[in-house]
Amino acid sequence: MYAYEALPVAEWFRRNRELAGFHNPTRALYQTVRELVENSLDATETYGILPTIYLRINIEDEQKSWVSVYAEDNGIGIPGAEIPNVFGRVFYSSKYRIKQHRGVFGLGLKMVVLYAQSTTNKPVYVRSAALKSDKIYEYQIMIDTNSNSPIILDRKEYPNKYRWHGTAVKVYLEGSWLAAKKRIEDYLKRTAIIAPYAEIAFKGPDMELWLKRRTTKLPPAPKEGLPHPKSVDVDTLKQMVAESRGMTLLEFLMESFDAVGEGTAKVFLEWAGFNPNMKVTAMTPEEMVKLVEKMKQYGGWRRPRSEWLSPVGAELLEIGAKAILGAEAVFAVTRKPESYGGHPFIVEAAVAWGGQIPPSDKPVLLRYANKIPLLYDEGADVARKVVDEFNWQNYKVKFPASLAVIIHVCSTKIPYASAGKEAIAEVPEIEKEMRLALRDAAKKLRLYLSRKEKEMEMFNR
Amino acid sequence: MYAYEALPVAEWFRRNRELAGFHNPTRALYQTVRELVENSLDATETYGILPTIYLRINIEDEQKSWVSVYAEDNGIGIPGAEIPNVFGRVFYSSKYRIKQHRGVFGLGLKMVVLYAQSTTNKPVYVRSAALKSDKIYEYQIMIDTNSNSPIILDRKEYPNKYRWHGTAVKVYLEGSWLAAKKRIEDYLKRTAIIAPYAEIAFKGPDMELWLKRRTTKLPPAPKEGLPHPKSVDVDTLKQMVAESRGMTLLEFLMESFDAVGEGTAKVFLEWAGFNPNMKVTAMTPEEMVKLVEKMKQYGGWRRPRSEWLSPVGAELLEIGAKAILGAEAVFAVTRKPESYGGHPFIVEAAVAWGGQIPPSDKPVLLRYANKIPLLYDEGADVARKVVDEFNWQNYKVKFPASLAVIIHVCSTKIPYASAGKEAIAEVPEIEKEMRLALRDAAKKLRLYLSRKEKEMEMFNR
Ligand SMILES: Nc1ncnc2c1ncn2[C@@H]1O[C@H](COP(=O)(O)OP(=O)(O)OP(=O)(O)O)[C@@H](O)[C@H]1O
Ligand SMILES: Nc1ncnc2c1ncn2[C@@H]1O[C@H](COP(=O)(O)OP(=O)(O)OP(=O)(O)O)[C@@H](O)[C@H]1O
Ligand SMILES: [Mg+2]
Ligand SMILES: [Mg+2]
Repeated sequence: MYAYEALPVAEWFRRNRELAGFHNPTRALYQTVRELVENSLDATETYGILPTIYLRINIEDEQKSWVSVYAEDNGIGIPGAEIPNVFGRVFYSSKYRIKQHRGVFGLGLKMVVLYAQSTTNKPVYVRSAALKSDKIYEYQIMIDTNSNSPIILDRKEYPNKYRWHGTAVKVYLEGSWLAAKKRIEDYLKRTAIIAPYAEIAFKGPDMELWLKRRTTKLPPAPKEGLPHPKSVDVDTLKQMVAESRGMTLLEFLMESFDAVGEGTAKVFLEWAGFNPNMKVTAMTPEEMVKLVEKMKQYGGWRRPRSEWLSPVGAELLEIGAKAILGAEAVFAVTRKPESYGGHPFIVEAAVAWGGQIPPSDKPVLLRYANKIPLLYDEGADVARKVVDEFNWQNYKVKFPASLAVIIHVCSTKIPYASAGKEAIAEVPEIEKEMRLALRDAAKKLRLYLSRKEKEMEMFNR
Repeated sequence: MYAYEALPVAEWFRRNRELAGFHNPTRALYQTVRELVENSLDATETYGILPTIYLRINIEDEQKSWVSVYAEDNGIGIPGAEIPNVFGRVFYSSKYRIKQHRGVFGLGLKMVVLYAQSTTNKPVYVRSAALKSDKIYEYQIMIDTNSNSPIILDRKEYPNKYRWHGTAVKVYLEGSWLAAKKRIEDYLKRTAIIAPYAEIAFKGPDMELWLKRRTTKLPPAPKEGLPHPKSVDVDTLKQMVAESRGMTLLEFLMESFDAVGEGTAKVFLEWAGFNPNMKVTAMTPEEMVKLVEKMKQYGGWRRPRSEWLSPVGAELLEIGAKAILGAEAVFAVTRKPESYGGHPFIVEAAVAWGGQIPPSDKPVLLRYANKIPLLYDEGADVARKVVDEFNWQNYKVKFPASLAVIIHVCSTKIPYASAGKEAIAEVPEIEKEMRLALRDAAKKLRLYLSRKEKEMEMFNR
């Protein structure tokens, strides 16, 4: 009755792994591929490197349904001393900052390692060299779930003769290849649509897939941003003040926040009833609460800037969708940046028409968040709702039609519905932008279809 | 580029609070009510106490949209020394055992406290006395998110003159009462359907709701169970072996697992090729992997027992549904225990017909997991799929119809799709049982409708 227990964080995630997408051997194999591929794309494109990714799944023991997954990239690599924590410590990441990447939680690799060691009892094998590193490092690592720290089973380092940089990872896990195959294939193709600048060579037990690089143009690499005044709460403000090193309130606002110049800061502080020259660290807790409240209420802030975002852009979307879907025509739109709760976001949409797209009674929907294809939980995603409620008749589309819709949301804070990153929770500002993006793209389709109709009429006279 | 950071667990959950249902002021208010009410029900019914719960929501500051939530119960209470960790330490719980409760994560209260302190900077106020406690303890607590430990702002204790036992909690948070009102009302009514033995008195800013106790019959209190041989993985086995205090393999199987008698253990160990008299701690890691693999493959285990489950039962389901829905007739079914992955589960279903249920084109679906009403993410829940695919025509139901369907899954391990516990992930064994339970309940409805038809015919002659 009164027996309480504290669970260490790594043990908690091992026991509740379905929250991160590791429900069963089928989902776990799919999720392992996702975590490795998304890390590789984050380690390349974000730093201006054209991604080249090798991915291999082998059946290791049919009877036990053990498979191995191997992923290798040409990214920035991981410094030798950091490899143990990167793979062996839950909530260890380089992505806890205001900048768009696919990774956000600092959990992905650790879930892969926890699932692998819980099912096959084998370590993860890692080989990596950072940019300009003289050495290549190799490790075998497991996680001590009691202390949330890496267990190093083996460690090697040797000269990096050919100036290689990148990361290679191999894990052994219980996985159902046949049940997961279709989803994995789908995931990789959808990745090639949104990232046509990536080259992905996949080899599975009974199939091969080569997704060629369709363009060498990369989307703009996102910069690192500052929080917008509307996005902070009291605890966050306390942490920022602790790092403010003796600034005045005026300096603090100008230096630590996005979209706050000297003029705006002065006007705001007067409106809010604060002394601009007071030392930030002299604020009482009540004054901090008041400051946060006023920041949220103030209507005069500039919009959050969007340099920290990295949309795909209409041109690349069109290249990707045409190449992979075999569409006759693709119309893409990138909306202007908007924000919710102080977090900037951009919605992009594309409609792909005809060609090899199979006709169906409702549009095929390809959902993306920060360039990650979302395949599961479509019913819980606001994008499905937007596409189903859209009035296609106004845009000359009658069903069955060969129509695919791509909806991509990018943001410094995607409101995921779960740690498995499979659906976007409902946020009114995002939903509105999805509708508008879809409308803009559909208008272009309507124009194309009317022109085609006219040509057909001319032709048939 | 190579700057890594480790986030403390409490800080990580504070930043990613939408994963646990605290997306915005509306959802956070709803989720706070859920966490407090579910804890109170776990602290009463599970120990054979008829629940009496007072719940109050007050507007504290209209302009800042600060509200307070107060919940008081007559449960087993919390020992004084445990109160700080219970409220101030993420992953601290009495429910990390094989037994059905609503709570499973050891996170609920901490999310409430983290959200409250992040928005209003106020502590949680707690008053509690355990059963037979001479004293009543009062605390004011916040969470230090760097060290994941309670900050005690105030502590009092005084004599427990009237032998009270229970827990009272008050928090101040940013919450949108008007936006959350409908869901909170819905949630409390759905709680009263599944727990007609509970008395819940709610007072909100502009409404009152008194859910009377409809019966003094309580469902069977669940016992505490052992893991089934099919439900363990390698890491879990390692932990169990570490606690086995020098047993032989034979003793270990008989003592530490559910549904394993001496006979079964001997037969299994022979089949699997293990020496029954070997000391468990002498097993190598490879042998442990082999043991787990053989335990999963062995077809001769008995089914997992279900003493650790606590279904509602057809009788209580009918009482609850009739009283709250105002149905003309209710037909409920409780299926026999089944299992998935070694975890026992039971599915119950009820169909409520006519009376005050408004007619609609598809059945109203009331979903429950371990007696928790699930209101959000219906699209991601397998129960919605089962009800929509059901062939109602075969059961004399034509739409629009006044029909409500209740589906309840209870298990020692509900496969939740997220930490907010709003939807059940797809597990084939559970889905199958839902279909069968729905069929059984619908058959009873069909019988009732045919009889009614006949009576009408007789009447109209
Ligand atoms: N292929 C890679 N190349 C370079 N660095 C990598 C690679 N994979 C992972 N990393 C580094 O390891 C860190 C941890 O990766 P992990 O997948 O666990 O978390 P994450 O990507 O930050 O977030 P998420 O849990 O959302 O995936 C990353 O932040 C990144 O710095
Ligand atoms: N009203 C209450 N009466 C008695 N004990 C309580 C009460 N509320 C909470 N507790 C105790 O505090 C512990 C922590 O509660 P908390 O809600 O944080 O986690 P949980 O209920 O175990 O799991 P979950 O995160 O799924 O809700 C519980 O396990 C229980 O032992
Ligand atoms: Mg990652
Ligand atoms: Mg709880």
